[in-house]
Amino acid sequence: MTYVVAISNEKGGVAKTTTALSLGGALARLGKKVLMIDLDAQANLTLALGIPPARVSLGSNDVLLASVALQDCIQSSPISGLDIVPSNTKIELVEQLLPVYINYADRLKNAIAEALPLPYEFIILDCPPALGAVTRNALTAAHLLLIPTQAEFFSAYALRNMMQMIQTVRREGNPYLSYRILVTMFDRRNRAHRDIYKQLKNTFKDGLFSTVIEVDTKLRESPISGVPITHYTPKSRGAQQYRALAEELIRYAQEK
Amino acid sequence: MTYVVAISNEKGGVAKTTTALSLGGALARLGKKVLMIDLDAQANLTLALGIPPARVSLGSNDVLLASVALQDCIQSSPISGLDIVPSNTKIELVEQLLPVYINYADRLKNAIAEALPLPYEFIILDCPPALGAVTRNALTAAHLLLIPTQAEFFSAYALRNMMQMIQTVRREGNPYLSYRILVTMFDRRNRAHRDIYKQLKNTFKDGLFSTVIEVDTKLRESPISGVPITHYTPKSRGAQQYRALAEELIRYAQEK
Ligand SMILES: Nc1ncnc2c1ncn2[C@@H]1O[C@H](COP(=O)(O)OP(=O)(O)OP(=O)(O)O)[C@@H](O)[C@H]1O
Ligand SMILES: Nc1ncnc2c1ncn2[C@@H]1O[C@H](COP(=O)(O)OP(=O)(O)OP(=O)(O)O)[C@@H](O)[C@H]1O
Ligand SMILES: [Mg+2]
Ligand SMILES: [Mg+2]
Repeated sequence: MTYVVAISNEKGGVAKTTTALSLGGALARLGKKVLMIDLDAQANLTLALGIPPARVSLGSNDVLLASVALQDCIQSSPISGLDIVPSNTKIELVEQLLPVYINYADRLKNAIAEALPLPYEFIILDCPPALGAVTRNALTAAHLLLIPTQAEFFSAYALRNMMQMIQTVRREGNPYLSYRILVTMFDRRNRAHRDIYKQLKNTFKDGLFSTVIEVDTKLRESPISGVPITHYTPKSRGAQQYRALAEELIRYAQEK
Repeated sequence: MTYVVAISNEKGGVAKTTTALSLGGALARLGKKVLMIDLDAQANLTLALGIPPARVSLGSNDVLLASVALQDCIQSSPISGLDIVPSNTKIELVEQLLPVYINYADRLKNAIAEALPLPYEFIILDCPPALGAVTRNALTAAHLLLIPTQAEFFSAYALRNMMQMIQTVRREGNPYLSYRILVTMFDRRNRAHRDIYKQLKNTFKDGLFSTVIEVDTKLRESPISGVPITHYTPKSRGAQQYRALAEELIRYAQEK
């Protein structure tokens, strides 16, 4: 069984890519085989695994737009157990061109279904900071939507649009989509962070992962070396917290 | 003369909205009349001025898509000297529908030109974290592109796409577009921040504002009260740094 996790939030800069990279690394360290799919024109996940986006020939936009088979776009990464379908910056066109296809929201889901069986226990989708056609594809293809959120005003507000998008996707193509919110870049010393975190727990209850990711400057540094934090500084707080998240995700996926 | 400043960066969470809000507030405190235009579906700038996005009737997408006159979409804000054209979440549709118009990139530029003369010395455009049709409109309408950037790996990398976008816009509709990079959320104690800031100065030289905005938790709090930092805590470091930025911008606009 391949479990698909979409990492998405319309709010920018909430650690979507950092979570995809770190969670992928942590799952690989726990012996899981993982496929990452970079759906963002910024190609940050591709870059963070040491792959120059300008040199990508077949990427995720070829799967979405040109119906290239998913298997043909998979590259290995420097991390054992971790493969990637990279992004190339042409994906900006995808936002404009995808909606001309009938049932355009199903293209990624169908591409994954046609590629099965795949040797991966997890597929992780890194999304752009928008709720457009590409993110819609990711949510339609996913079992779980993981929503990274900062404990800050604009980020908390963004959850309204995300909840609406989940309702739309459940109605129109993926009735079993579930979600979990992950609080990221948390600073225990900051009163506003503590207050908003309490509000999120009150509002969303079990909709929150119990793991919280705190601020750790090592998480900023690991992409520069082209590796996840779990392979950069395995004993750091960031690596330990993302390992705890990976274990929580594995338990969650098994229950479903 | 109305000077138009677009605040844009494909990278998410680099303080585009915080800069629009704070710079607008600082210019108003210096006696300038300012119009803010919220071009982001997240409607964070609208929200930060205390206007509930769900209650917006005429917004920026009506200017872009339905050719409603700009003047008809202007609302006053709680801050004297600061008006706003709010955003409503329908702007997601704008990304998909705008490209069907001929010369779609000129629609905002033409809407502003048709509304002149306007009683504003500055117009500030807050953009979504993407380089799509809406951002293209903002850059075509602007005299200056202000690029907020964190001194971090992914943010610095995003500048490549921004530079390419500037070249495209200069070729196709706005030959005099200039740009200035603003380093935001800077933490002097962080070695990676200091290193990347040095690299940005070496690469971009005069392309950087001399003002740097440091981390200040008051900047996270002011939007909750619906006011810019200059009206929330005028003596805070954030308010002082954005006031210095406003003075630098006024000097820059006068030279041009
Ligand atoms: N826990 C953390 N501690 C410190 N820095 C972090 C942490 N998580 C992420 N960062 C940094 O914050 C910035 C934003 O993170 P990231 O780019 O992963 O967010 P994103 O949601 O993917 O952004 P975008 O919306 O542009 O796709 C990056 O520079 C990253 O290195
Ligand atoms: N100098 C600063 N010090 C501390 N926090 C800051 C600072 N500038 C911005 N922030 C906070 O960082 C977060 C990101 O800022 P903001 O939302 O303005 O970025 P943005 O680029 O507009 O994001 P998006 O890409 O989603 O539009 C917000 O929670 C904001 O309050
Ligand atoms: Mg990202
Ligand atoms: Mg913003």
